[in-house]
Amino acid sequence: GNKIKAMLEDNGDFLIPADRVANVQVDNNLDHALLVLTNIGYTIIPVLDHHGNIKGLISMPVIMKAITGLKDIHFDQLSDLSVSEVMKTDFAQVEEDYELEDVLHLLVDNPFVCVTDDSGSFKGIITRKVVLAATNRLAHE
Amino acid sequence: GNKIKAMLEDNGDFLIPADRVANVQVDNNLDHALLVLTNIGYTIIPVLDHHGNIKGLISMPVIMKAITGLKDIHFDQLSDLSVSEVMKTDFAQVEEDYELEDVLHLLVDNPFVCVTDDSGSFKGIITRKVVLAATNRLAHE
Ligand SMILES: Nc1ncnc2c1ncn2[C@@H]1O[C@@H]2COP(=O)(O)O[C@H]3[C@@H](O)[C@H](n4cnc5c(N)ncnc54)O[C@@H]3COP(=O)(O)O[C@H]2[C@H]1O
Ligand SMILES: Nc1ncnc2c1ncn2[C@@H]1O[C@@H]2COP(=O)(O)O[C@H]3[C@@H](O)[C@H](n4cnc5c(N)ncnc54)O[C@@H]3COP(=O)(O)O[C@H]2[C@H]1O
Repeated sequence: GNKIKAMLEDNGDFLIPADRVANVQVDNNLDHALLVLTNIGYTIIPVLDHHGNIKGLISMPVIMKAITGLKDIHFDQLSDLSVSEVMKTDFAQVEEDYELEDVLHLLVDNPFVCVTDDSGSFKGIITRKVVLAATNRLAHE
Repeated sequence: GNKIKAMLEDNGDFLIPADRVANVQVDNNLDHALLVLTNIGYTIIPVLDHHGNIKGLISMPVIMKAITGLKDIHFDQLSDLSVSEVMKTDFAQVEEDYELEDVLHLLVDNPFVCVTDDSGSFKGIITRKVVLAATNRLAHE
């Protein structure tokens, strides 16, 4: 209970700051997003607007679903559709003064949690990796 | 240390059995693998041979990298290449009598760990989700 929470909290700041998080813009089209995802190697990344607010998440499965018909993949639609039309808008997010318990709860079902300030500006992400690394250290003590 | 390990171990069996794990075969070609990944919604899945042994992992980024040139995506290559030619062969795996500490360690850097029997036959996977769910329960007790 509280002992574990205190130990996880001792492990310091879990945030990966926004400037180290790969992202795309809402008005990028899908072939740009596909090339970014192919080159950076991350599975799912945030979508920002021009004010630095997070608007959604984009991943290859979401892009492929948008251009796949019953029998065929319509690759020509990649340059017609924009990221904002297909991105996932229901995603895990907390504010900077988050409770660790809430983040732990959200990481059960999400690969990462987005962190914003109180006006919605994107501050970074907390990933499962950093929490698992802290749990791993605790188990070895 | 040991208290956490004992608590995690009390949480029972973490294995998702092989018959509930989406997979493709080594000799499938890439357009088949792409359609399977698009439809099932999992990011990265195991590749099995015809004896039920795990040979690698396949994901959309790996497929897209294999058909993307400097400027262009060569979608026509999807039917020419087989899964075994592009799959990731370096992946986390343990045997059925695994130590929880080893699985915790592997889950820091891998979304899941593959479990085999002593002759290499695929038994299932242990995902980050089930370990995070157990950690989450411990933090709330
Ligand atoms: N370049 C790299 N170097 C070292 N390890 C790597 C890596 N790429 C992937 N991994 C490992 O694989 C896990 C899954 O990555 P994935 O890209 O599917 O899923 C990632 C990705 O979608 C996203 N992510 C992580 N870091 C990111 C970043 N800097 N920018 C954008 N998205 C990021 O958060 C998800 C969870 O990340 P997490 O670190 O927990 O878990 C990562 C990490 O353990
Ligand atoms: N259909 C669904 N129902 C409920 N939740 C879902 C879901 N699809 C994805 N999720 C959630 O999203 C996380 C990341 O899924 P992803 O497909 O990127 O990454 C997955 C996927 O690549 C693979 N995986 C999980 N279950 C699988 C299965 N039955 N067959 C094949 N691969 C599986 O293991 C990775 C980690 O899975 P984990 O459960 O830790 O983490 C999952 C889970 O928390």
